[in-house]
Amino acid sequence: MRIICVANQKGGVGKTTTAINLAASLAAAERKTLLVDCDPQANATSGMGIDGKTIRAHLYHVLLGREKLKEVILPTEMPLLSLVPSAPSLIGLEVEMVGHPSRERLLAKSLREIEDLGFRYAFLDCPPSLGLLTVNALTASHSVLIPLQCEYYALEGLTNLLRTIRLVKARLNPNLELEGIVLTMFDGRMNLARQVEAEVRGHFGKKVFDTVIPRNVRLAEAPSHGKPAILYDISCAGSRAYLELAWELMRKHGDA
Amino acid sequence: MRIICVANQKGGVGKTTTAINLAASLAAAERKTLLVDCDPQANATSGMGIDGKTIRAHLYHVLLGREKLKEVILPTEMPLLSLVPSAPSLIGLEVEMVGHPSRERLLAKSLREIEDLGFRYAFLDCPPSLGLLTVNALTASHSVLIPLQCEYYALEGLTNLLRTIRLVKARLNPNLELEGIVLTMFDGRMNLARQVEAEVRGHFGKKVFDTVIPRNVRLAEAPSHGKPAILYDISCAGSRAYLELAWELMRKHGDA
Ligand SMILES: Nc1ncnc2c1ncn2[C@@H]1O[C@H](COP(=O)(O)OP(=O)(O)OP(=O)(O)O)[C@@H](O)[C@H]1O
Ligand SMILES: Nc1ncnc2c1ncn2[C@@H]1O[C@H](COP(=O)(O)OP(=O)(O)OP(=O)(O)O)[C@@H](O)[C@H]1O
Ligand SMILES: [Mg+2]
Ligand SMILES: [Mg+2]
Repeated sequence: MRIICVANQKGGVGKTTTAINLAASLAAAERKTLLVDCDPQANATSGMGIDGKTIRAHLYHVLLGREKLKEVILPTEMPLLSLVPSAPSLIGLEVEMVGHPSRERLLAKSLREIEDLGFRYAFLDCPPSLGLLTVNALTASHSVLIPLQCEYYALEGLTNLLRTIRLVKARLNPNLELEGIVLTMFDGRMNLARQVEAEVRGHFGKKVFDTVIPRNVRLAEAPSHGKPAILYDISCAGSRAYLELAWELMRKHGDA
Repeated sequence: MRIICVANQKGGVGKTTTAINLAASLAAAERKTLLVDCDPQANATSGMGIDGKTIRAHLYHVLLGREKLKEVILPTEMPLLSLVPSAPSLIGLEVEMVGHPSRERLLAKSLREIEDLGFRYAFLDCPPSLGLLTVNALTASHSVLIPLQCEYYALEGLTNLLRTIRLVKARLNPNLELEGIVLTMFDGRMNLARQVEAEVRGHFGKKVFDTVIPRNVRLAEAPSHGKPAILYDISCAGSRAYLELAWELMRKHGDA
């Protein structure tokens, strides 16, 4: 199972949209995939049509050691896509785990227990911060996928994010690599977007995925129907881009 | 001094853009205004053209009790607008203050010390979370201004935010009121935006500002020049909307 963390502390850059739609695209390509919602906002949970009030147990209970990860995995509308839900109570983890000796490794330990369930890929959707939840996700992952909105504040935040990734790699997870940077909400008519793209490709070269996710309102409409975009509208530019990104990712790992 | 907290745990909804441009618009209308950056991302600091490397001390040092708030206030390009900067080290506050008896009231205590400096308004720009920094800001404020992007996840998060505001009001700050909800990044051509606007105005009525902030690329370009939009391009739709919002806010408080 390749575990990929979708992270960026800058808010609203398309982390959840990328985690849901990339996971769904891989499931559509017959790869068994797990989506783990590591954000107390629980957007990946509601974006997949799961009603928070119906959930018995979620990631918070797993990280506190009260539930096994296997027990909280939910099916979704797509046969090859499963979800580990979250809920607002997950906010409490940071303070409750102060002083706990392996507070950063809780998620890594839980994910090891499900290695035998046959998932090819797992995506961890992170909250917009560099706190304990994101550190847990980075510590549990083989690689980090960074959605990057082509705007000033998002670009500025990249330095902090890369520094945090280096720290986690040095102290907690020596295997952690950069899966790549995905340009999101891209509108080629805007100078700002084209300037940021040129700067990022100039600086990070091959580390930036060829596939660019365009700004496409269908991607913003899909979560209100509780579906990934490829189930809501497979022909829209947003869905096509995520399907393309999934193939690019699989080719990279010799899985295409 | 009226202290207004700009908060929403949903990421990327326009908190920083609203805090900067509303504060700048009030300063342009001759009201002495303070902008406090409560986010470790320090976007309000860089968005005002301040280089993080040149800052001697910032909000983190104030909240730890090592510096007086008065000592870290910086001037900006606008004579009536001052800034309290922040920096990534602010992330450490949550863990360092565990167990501290008045960990939620640190900012309120510091702001009381500058009541005599003649600021008419102070705006607190919050990070995208409901952790200790946002709770400090809510506890220190007279009211909360909620920037709301007209999309599904942002609308969904409103319930959690309002619950947190009620909790802070009940336990930490009985004076806390809702200043209002500001619709941001609004694109009237999109059904989704119009549906969310109708739902929010239907549910919150007069609590929603009449002024709507349109999606306008000049607002996204201004921070790369280190200026509020009204200094970068006063005639653009974004600047005009924030100037209008400033007047609406002043009229509401009998200050126009
Ligand atoms: N390519 C796109 N085109 C148009 N809208 C998009 C696109 N990607 C995401 N969105 C919308 O933009 C908003 C922000 O995206 P999303 O919530 O996925 O970002 P995030 O990084 O997960 O946010 P947070 O930091 O709060 O977790 C959402 O309303 C989403 O539906
Ligand atoms: N009305 C607007 N039109 C176009 N772009 C905007 C508008 N408001 C904000 N932006 C841009 O959208 C992005 C998100 O806005 P901003 O950073 O202000 O949100 P935020 O809520 O402060 O984010 P965070 O949750 O990370 O603190 C920024 O790149 C900003 O320049
Ligand atoms: Mg998200
Ligand atoms: Mg911000």
